[in-house]
Amino acid sequence: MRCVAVINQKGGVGKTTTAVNLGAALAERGQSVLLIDLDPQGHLSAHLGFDGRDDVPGTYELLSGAASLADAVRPVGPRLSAVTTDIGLAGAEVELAGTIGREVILRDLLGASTVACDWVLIDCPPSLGILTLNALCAVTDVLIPLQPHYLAMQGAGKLFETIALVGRRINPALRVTGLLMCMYESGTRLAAEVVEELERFLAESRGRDCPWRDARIFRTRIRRNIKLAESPSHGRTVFDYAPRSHGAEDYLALADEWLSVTCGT
Amino acid sequence: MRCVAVINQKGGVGKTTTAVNLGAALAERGQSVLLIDLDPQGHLSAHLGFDGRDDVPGTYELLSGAASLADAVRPVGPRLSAVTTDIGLAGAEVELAGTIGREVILRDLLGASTVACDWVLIDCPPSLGILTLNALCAVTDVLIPLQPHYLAMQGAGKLFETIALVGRRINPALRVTGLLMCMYESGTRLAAEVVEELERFLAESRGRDCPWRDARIFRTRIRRNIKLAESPSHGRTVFDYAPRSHGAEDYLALADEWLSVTCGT
Ligand SMILES: Nc1ncnc2c1ncn2[C@@H]1O[C@H](COP(=O)(O)OP(=O)(O)OP(=O)(O)O)[C@@H](O)[C@H]1O
Ligand SMILES: Nc1ncnc2c1ncn2[C@@H]1O[C@H](COP(=O)(O)OP(=O)(O)OP(=O)(O)O)[C@@H](O)[C@H]1O
Ligand SMILES: [Mg+2]
Ligand SMILES: [Mg+2]
Repeated sequence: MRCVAVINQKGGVGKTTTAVNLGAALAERGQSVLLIDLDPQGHLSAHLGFDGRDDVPGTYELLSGAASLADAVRPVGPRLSAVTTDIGLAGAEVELAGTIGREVILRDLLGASTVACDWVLIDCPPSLGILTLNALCAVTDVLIPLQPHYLAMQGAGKLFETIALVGRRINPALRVTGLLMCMYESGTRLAAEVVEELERFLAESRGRDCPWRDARIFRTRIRRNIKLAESPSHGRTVFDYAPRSHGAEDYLALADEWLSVTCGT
Repeated sequence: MRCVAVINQKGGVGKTTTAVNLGAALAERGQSVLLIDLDPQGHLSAHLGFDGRDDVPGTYELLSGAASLADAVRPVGPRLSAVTTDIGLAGAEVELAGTIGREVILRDLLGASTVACDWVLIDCPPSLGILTLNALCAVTDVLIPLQPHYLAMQGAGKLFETIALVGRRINPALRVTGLLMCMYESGTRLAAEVVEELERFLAESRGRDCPWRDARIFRTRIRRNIKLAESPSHGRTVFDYAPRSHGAEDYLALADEWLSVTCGT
């Protein structure tokens, strides 16, 4: 069971869309995948059609110890399952604030769990608070979705700083696997400039002692595609909603690139 | 001096782009406008080319009482000025948490100020925390930028609930002036569905005792336009960077609609 945090504190850059559809694409490729909604907005849950009105325990119950991982896992599709949530998870940020070892609650729950799967993908909230820190302490791989826009790049420094601190103080196994360009509009000067700046940053870090020394910008770019924005309103992944769309194509290509990049590491 | 909060807790929906370019468009129309960056991300400041490395006091100094509004205002263009900020503003959320009357600090500062202008536009962070509450307590008008996407609509209920609570408990003059469609891609079914759902919600609220009883969806829609995403990387408004673009056209049309809707109210 290998755990991945999908993280970027900038809002609206494609974290949830990536967690859902990369997860579904990995399942298409025969991997077994568990998605965890760690965002109090509950967008991953809403994307999959769960409205939080039933009695199945979710991420809040998991973190507060009221339910085990096995109790909270619910089926989504072939080889794909999820732990869902609603706005009540916002309470966990407050309740965990004073807890000893508050950042490693999720790590210990995943470590003790008997649930068997190949990948756990964690959709993080748009902040660097306690919930996101729990994800960074629990995983070995970090996937950073990025929108190739100037304002979206402003917070990148703070994100890498936070990852470095978690890597140094709590989770030395933490590695940034890659940066994913989302809502990519090829041919725009802006996208080319952003990619160039990132390539320069990563090149300078090669071989240095930091969690992103082996990180890459994925060759696969997720093009802007309205089907990716429509599929959540039908409670389905892009593979169920529009299997022949660019969106489905790009996330399947990403799954293939992800598997080739991560196997053997 | 009439104050407007540009607010939506969903990230990346066009708040900063709207505050900067509606502000600039109102200035083009002869109004005097002060922009206030109330987001610790400091994106409004970055959009205008301020990197926070000089000694001019900003929003943090304003809220902590270390500087008056007049000290913090810096010129941007003809009839356009700004109070800028950087990540240090995140400290204000923490410091204000235990302060008596923490939500009305900005209201009292704006009320006591001698700065003269027609409009103050406040760019809010993507959350409903203390900084956003300060904006809602300080203004009479609320402008809600929206991306016409399913996931972006999920949090609308919580936003209206927060506005209603501030209206009832602290600021009875609070009114939602309008909802603005940003990054609008006409012809998509999704956009039409979202607009329909919002029209229904607003129609049900007509005449009821709530801050959005007279709210409208602006006829002006801000089309997706790469020039709006490029202009921040040049530190300029869209009017300085690409005055003949759709982006400039749409925000000028919005300024005209804003002035016709608000004059006389
Ligand atoms: N490639 C794409 N093409 C078109 N629309 C997209 C694409 N990726 C995401 N979207 C849409 O853009 C919006 C933002 O994406 P998403 O919600 O996945 O971002 P996020 O980073 O998870 O946001 P938040 O920070 O609020 O959690 C959503 O409405 C989504 O449907
Ligand atoms: N109409 C538009 N067309 C194209 N790009 C746009 C448009 N409006 C905004 N953008 C771009 O989309 C991204 C999000 O916009 P913006 O930063 O204004 O949203 P925000 O709501 O202020 O985000 P945050 O919640 O992080 O403060 C930015 O990179 C911006 O340049
Ligand atoms: Mg999300
Ligand atoms: Mg903003």
